[in-house]
Amino acid sequence: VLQLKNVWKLYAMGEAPVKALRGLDLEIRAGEFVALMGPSGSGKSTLMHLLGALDQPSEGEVRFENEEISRLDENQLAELRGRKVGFIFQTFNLVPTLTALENVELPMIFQNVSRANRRSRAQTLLERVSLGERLHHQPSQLSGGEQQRVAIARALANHPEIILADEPTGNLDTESGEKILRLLKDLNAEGKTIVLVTHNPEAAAYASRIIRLKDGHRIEDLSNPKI
Amino acid sequence: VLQLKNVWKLYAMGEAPVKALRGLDLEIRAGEFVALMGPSGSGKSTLMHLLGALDQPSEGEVRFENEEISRLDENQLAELRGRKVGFIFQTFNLVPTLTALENVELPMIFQNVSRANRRSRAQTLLERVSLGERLHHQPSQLSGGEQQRVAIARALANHPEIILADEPTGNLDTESGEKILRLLKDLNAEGKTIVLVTHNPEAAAYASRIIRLKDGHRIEDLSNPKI
Ligand SMILES: Nc1ncnc2c1ncn2[C@@H]1O[C@H](COP(=O)(O)OP(=O)(O)OP(=O)(O)O)[C@@H](O)[C@H]1O
Ligand SMILES: Nc1ncnc2c1ncn2[C@@H]1O[C@H](COP(=O)(O)OP(=O)(O)OP(=O)(O)O)[C@@H](O)[C@H]1O
Ligand SMILES: [Mg+2]
Ligand SMILES: [Mg+2]
Repeated sequence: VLQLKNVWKLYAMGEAPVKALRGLDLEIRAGEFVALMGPSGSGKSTLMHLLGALDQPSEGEVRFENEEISRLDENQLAELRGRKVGFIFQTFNLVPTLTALENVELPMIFQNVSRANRRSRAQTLLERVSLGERLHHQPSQLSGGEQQRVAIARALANHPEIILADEPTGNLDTESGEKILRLLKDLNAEGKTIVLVTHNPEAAAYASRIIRLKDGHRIEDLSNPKI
Repeated sequence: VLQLKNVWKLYAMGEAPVKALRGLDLEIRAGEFVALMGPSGSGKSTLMHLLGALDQPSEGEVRFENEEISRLDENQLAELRGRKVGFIFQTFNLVPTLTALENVELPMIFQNVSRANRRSRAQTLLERVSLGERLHHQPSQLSGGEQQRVAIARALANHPEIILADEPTGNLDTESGEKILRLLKDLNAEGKTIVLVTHNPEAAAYASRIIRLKDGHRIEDLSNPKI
């Protein structure tokens, strides 16, 4: 469902561009649970932004359900993302002026979900990540791990088929983190495709496949022996 | 050097205030290396902001080197913090329009360090956290873990006696994280006082004392048997 062929991503920086991804080939099939690991700066978030059609490659092809994303315009990309992809950003990217509840409702407004349905689904999702008592807090009125959990709830709002989670447990204690990983595992059991960036080998153990990046290259791609 | 007596911190929220800290008593002596742990939302960052005199308690006393911070005005607090405290924020709080180098130089400008000294110290610190090749990147041109490392380098700029690190390794791979923890351990060996918030028991093992919070209470306070 997600395919990369000879993908390069360069960031222009003065004289020497940063080569964040160097000729990456990758295929992720529907229903897989993939963990993406690698050192800080190795290209994981860059790869996630391409997989989520949030960014275009500098070279090479990115195919999303067989459609090449470089052939789609921004409206088509936004429509595809809104319906099919749930993105949990490494830096949360919550809307600072909206409450937790409103942040989770926002993606559903774009999919024309009725107000009553939106509100009840947002509350259910926030309770599922143990934030039932923080519905009316804005991001600045929440702890780091609480903001992260709002970002997780928001990503699940439209029942996406593909969930791209960029380090979703970095700010959570072990118990809260395991609760999120079990939630992702349950969604995968329902057939959702999951790509999880993590630095924590215990989190990666929830996946059935572990891909390792280094300096923009894929240096390892193994099925998880523990599964 | 840092003392709390019956400290409460309430956040006003509609009808029912959030009681983030409830009657906390705590003493941290000069030169200690303390790890602060506890579930997401248990009050760790709130406590760190009080220890760093970035915020005032709702009730109770916070003493910084025997001075009660509620008796100091904002200028005196800023002066105290600028000279004595290095703060690594959970959400980095880098200045988005400045490069990595300029972000690390900024605290030294307030302490009237000469331009040449500022520049060379900032570069030395960024090289020490393996960012020598990213000096001229702005935060939006850096990965999550790279931004975190800029925030760490910045906190050390003025040779602070007290380092308050709120989850400094959350976005780092194991190797980069261990490098930072060893750096903090070295600074502690030089006599610096360190308070490290972490969710990772392996990071907490670097400390000589582990304090656990739950719902705004201190529920455990043990010297680390492994040390
Ligand atoms: N400005 C605020 N207004 C209202 N409530 C707040 C505010 N800041 C924090 N809180 C609440 O106070 C509680 C403690 O927050 P704090 O940031 O200290 O937690 P924490 O232990 O650092 O959590 P984490 O591990 O997730 O970072 C949280 O439940 C949070 O919702
Ligand atoms: N907009 C940009 N402009 C210039 N360089 C960038 C930009 N975004 C990222 N980079 C660089 O590209 C490299 C890859 O960044 P990326 O965010 O993909 O890393 P990462 O693997 O997610 O790291 P982390 O684990 O620290 O989050 C980094 O070295 C970073 O400095
Ligand atoms: Mg990243
Ligand atoms: Mg916190």
